[in-house]
Amino acid sequence: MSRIISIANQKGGVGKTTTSINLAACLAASGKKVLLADLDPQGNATSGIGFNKDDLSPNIYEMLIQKAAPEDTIRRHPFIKNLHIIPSNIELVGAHNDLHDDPRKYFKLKHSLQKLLANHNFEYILIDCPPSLGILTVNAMIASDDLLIPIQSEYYAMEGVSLIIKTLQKIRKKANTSLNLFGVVLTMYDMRTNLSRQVEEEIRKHFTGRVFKTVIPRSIRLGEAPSHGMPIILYDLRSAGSQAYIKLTEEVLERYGRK
Amino acid sequence: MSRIISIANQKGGVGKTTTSINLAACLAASGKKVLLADLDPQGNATSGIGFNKDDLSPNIYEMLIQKAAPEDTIRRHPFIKNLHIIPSNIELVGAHNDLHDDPRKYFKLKHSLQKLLANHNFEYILIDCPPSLGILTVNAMIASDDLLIPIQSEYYAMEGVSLIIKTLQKIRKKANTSLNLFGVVLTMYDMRTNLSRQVEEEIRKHFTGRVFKTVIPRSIRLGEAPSHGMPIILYDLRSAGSQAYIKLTEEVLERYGRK
Ligand SMILES: Nc1ncnc2c1ncn2[C@@H]1O[C@H](COP(=O)(O)OP(=O)(O)OP(=O)(O)O)[C@@H](O)[C@H]1O
Ligand SMILES: Nc1ncnc2c1ncn2[C@@H]1O[C@H](COP(=O)(O)OP(=O)(O)OP(=O)(O)O)[C@@H](O)[C@H]1O
Ligand SMILES: [Mg+2]
Ligand SMILES: [Mg+2]
Repeated sequence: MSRIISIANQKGGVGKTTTSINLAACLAASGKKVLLADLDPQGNATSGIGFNKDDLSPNIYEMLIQKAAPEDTIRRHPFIKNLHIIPSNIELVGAHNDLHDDPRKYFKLKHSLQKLLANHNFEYILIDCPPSLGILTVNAMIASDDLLIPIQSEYYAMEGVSLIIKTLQKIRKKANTSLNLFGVVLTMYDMRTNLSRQVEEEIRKHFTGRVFKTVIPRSIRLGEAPSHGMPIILYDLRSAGSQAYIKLTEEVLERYGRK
Repeated sequence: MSRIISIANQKGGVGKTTTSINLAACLAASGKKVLLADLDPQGNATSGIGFNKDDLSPNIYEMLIQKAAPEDTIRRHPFIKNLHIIPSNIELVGAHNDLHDDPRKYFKLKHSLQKLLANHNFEYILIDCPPSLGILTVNAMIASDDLLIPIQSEYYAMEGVSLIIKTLQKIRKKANTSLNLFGVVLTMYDMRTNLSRQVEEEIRKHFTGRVFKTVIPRSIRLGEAPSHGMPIILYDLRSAGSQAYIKLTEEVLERYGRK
């Protein structure tokens, strides 16, 4: 039984990659077999957990344009044995033009992951999306069971939310009837400011019942961890950021009715 | 004599919009006639300085697809008389498909701004770009004299820089020989962390002579200002964020040899 989760929000810098990496690492460290798919040409998820994105071929781009079998793109994390990744790098920008005239262009990722799941029993596949609602993020949402939206506790973050919800509804109608809004997680929350509290109030009102109780605080250690190529639980386990992602993982598992 | 400046970086959330709004406002408040063009479908620059993006037609999308004359898209700021804006909203996402088969698709903005400058004497035109290197940002770089790159003082920010420099070089070779790397500005600098210092050292080494001396500190007031629809000089003039953007404006004017 496998769940595929897209971590998406077209607003930039809201914590998509940080949430993808740390939720994936925490799930893996809780004994779940996890695959993290980096679907951003920036390759931040790939480098953020310590891989060198420029010498990993085949990668997700070659998988999407069917130059490589999905099997062959999977790498195992050296320290966290249940954690695997499909790496990305700048070549992925090419997907846009390569797939433009292909009638199946929006279903490429879905087909690849289906092939992959025939041979691997990943319990969770997390997809880190780029900051746009273009062909890559649409591919992710069509391939997924669930959508997780990180929202920064800042003003602009609220403006963009209706956009991704509209996209979810459109995809649900046209291409993936079972795509579910799994939840919203507030990130970079600064306890000292009214702004964070106001945004939280507004978001909880707008998404009644779908906002995780756990809020990820702004924490310097979370910003430092990727420069060491580590998820936060390996970089500074007892930091506020790490404790928050551990709590979020517990909430995620509860929502799935699993321990 | 007019200068057109693109404010771009495909990494999300690095302070492109915050720099566009506040540099535009400070230049206008220094007596320069300024136009801020919002080229992001999120419309953050439009709402960040107090306009309602969903009831401003015609906007930049209609200008790009030539449904509206450039003249007709300009709005004047109610409080800062030298500041004007071409607003944006979600319709701009449509530009991608609308222009896809048009051989002049990458020159639309350049043509519109040239028409506009025939009748208006804007001294500075600032273009706020979305977090990608797609058709919109390419249009901006082809239309521009200068490129200003905000870089967040964080780990991932360094990874993406080579990408936008490659794009600059490609555009300079193929479409805009005079496009100049005007400068790099460090944003969200946190004096308390080593990470910010390390990123600053790395960036100043990498871009010798092109990084502005002024560094924009992380400042809660900068994050609050857009929720009041104001640039920082109207929201909290004596805050650290405001003082930094005033200093940056002085440096920008010095580089242009103007007072
Ligand atoms: N809770 C946090 N506290 C402090 N820093 C954070 C936190 N979450 C993320 N960051 C930092 O903020 C920056 C933006 O986060 P991240 O890159 O995860 O966002 P993103 O949504 O993936 O960005 P993009 O839109 O470019 O893909 C990064 O430098 C990251 O290290
Ligand atoms: N110096 C700063 N101090 C504190 N907060 C800041 C600062 N600069 C920007 N911010 C806040 O950080 C968030 C990201 O900034 P901004 O939206 O300007 O980035 P961007 O690069 O335009 O993002 P996008 O990639 O989505 O276009 C916003 O909520 C903004 O208010
Ligand atoms: Mg990311
Ligand atoms: Mg922006």
